[in-house]
Amino acid sequence: MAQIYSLANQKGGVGKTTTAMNLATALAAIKKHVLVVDADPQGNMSTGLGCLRKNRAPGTYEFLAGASGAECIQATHIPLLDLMPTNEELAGAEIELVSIQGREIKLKEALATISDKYDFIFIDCPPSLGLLTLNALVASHFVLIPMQCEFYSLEGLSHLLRSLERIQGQLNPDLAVGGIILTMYDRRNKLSHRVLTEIREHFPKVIFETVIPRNVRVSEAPSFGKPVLLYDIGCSGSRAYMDLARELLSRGAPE
Amino acid sequence: MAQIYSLANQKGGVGKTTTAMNLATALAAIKKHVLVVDADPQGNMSTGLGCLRKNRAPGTYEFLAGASGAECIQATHIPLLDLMPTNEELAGAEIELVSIQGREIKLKEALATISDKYDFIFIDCPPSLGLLTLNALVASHFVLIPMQCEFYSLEGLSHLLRSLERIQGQLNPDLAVGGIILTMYDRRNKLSHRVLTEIREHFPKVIFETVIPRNVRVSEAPSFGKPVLLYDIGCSGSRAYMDLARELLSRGAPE
Ligand SMILES: Nc1ncnc2c1ncn2[C@@H]1O[C@H](COP(=O)(O)OP(=O)(O)OP(=O)(O)O)[C@@H](O)[C@H]1O
Ligand SMILES: Nc1ncnc2c1ncn2[C@@H]1O[C@H](COP(=O)(O)OP(=O)(O)OP(=O)(O)O)[C@@H](O)[C@H]1O
Ligand SMILES: [Mg+2]
Ligand SMILES: [Mg+2]
Repeated sequence: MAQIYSLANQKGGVGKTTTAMNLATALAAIKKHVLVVDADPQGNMSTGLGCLRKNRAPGTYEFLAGASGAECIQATHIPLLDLMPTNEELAGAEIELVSIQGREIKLKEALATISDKYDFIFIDCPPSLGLLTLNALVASHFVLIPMQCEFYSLEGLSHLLRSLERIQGQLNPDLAVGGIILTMYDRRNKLSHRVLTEIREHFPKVIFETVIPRNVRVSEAPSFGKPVLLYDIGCSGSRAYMDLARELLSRGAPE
Repeated sequence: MAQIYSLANQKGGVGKTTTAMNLATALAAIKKHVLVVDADPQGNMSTGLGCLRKNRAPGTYEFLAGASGAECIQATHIPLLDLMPTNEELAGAEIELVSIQGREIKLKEALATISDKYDFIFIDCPPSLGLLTLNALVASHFVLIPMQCEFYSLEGLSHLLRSLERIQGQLNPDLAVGGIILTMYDRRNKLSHRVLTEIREHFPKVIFETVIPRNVRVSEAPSFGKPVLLYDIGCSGSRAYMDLARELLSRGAPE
């Protein structure tokens, strides 16, 4: 039975895709069977793992519409890491789902048919709290919240936590907040430090100890279709993501 | 008759809000009457212009539902710059609009009732191509595309331009691409330079000459409820936004 994690935050550009990809890669490296589901019509996860545009269907859109896991999942060049890719078609699902019975549980039902094949499943969400993100959260045991050390990110956090409480109350009582992950931290920058201190003060139990630094190697990796862990294992970004994976494992064991 | 600009890009965190706010402020400083419409449920534009959470209704949500401009628009502490604020309620509009007749032209119709009061209207869009962004694009004469100098941003551009062509073909033949604006440029970083060169090569007529540098003063300004132009007029971010406003005016005169 896989542990299912969503990477969610309606604020854009905070590191959801980058974090999901590198956590998944780090866990596959220690022999866990991992699936990443690209639930963002932008398809950045699929690009970052080297899946060409022409090889993305069937993927998440078809899976939501009832196609099997075997048809929609493909291997990546990373052993033990599988990908469910997506393309822009998925954007249509947000509108098509609106008038369907049980629209929030489509992904949960579909993932139940494949969850025993994996130890971990990571779902990369788009920057919104629409039906795709909602499906991901209803299907998940944990939600991970990547956050930039910026003011707008801080502002959006309280709205996100309120939305999660509503989802826990009405649609998925098992959903737990797996943690807040600070990304693109720049120690030379006062604002970064202020946001870090503020979050540590207000959410001491929820924030991960590991902070991901801003590191240009992380942003170079996607153009080579590789996670930074494979592109440059020795850089500060990679070391931080390995620490984060270790911390996730030490927290993650369900009670 | 106002010139209406949308700031759109489905990629998150590329500088849509920051660019809309500072262009609007620069134009108000040279005595243009300007309105910014916050069409992103995150409400970052409203925050960045110092509008408190409790003072955001009626705003964009009510305006789309038929309330008057007078009710939904408020002055800011910047002379000649007005704001139509928003809060999370607006997220509901995306779902409510789906089943309404003429769902794509609601904002266009509403803005027509107030457009003669302004020289410029800027609409800040959420990081998606859903019904809120669609409404903004159908209501606009120009679309401005802020883009980070990063690989995922480059990737999303071709999808965005294809979507704009479809909108020009079916819903708004008057919509012109006002330009691509490169943001958060870091001259020490090879990737930034590669993306800049690539865009200048592929879209020579569309890209703005002015490039906005990464500048920490820009990201500090929102926590004071001010655009960077007011927070620190002398910093590199402010100077670049003033250059951009001048370039917009020299380009902007409709043929
Ligand atoms: N630690 C880091 N250091 C430097 N750049 C980073 C880092 N993490 C992410 N980036 C870059 O920042 C940008 C935003 O990251 P990413 O795309 O992962 O965020 P996201 O939250 O998934 O965005 P969206 O909201 O559009 O889905 C990307 O171009 C990425 O390469
Ligand atoms: N030139 C700059 N230098 C440094 N930081 C910047 C710059 N421009 C924007 N930022 C910061 O980067 C983050 C992203 O910018 P912004 O929120 O304007 O992007 P956006 O495209 O509106 O995001 P979203 O997709 O979430 O709406 C913000 O925290 C902002 O303060
Ligand atoms: Mg992403
Ligand atoms: Mg924004």
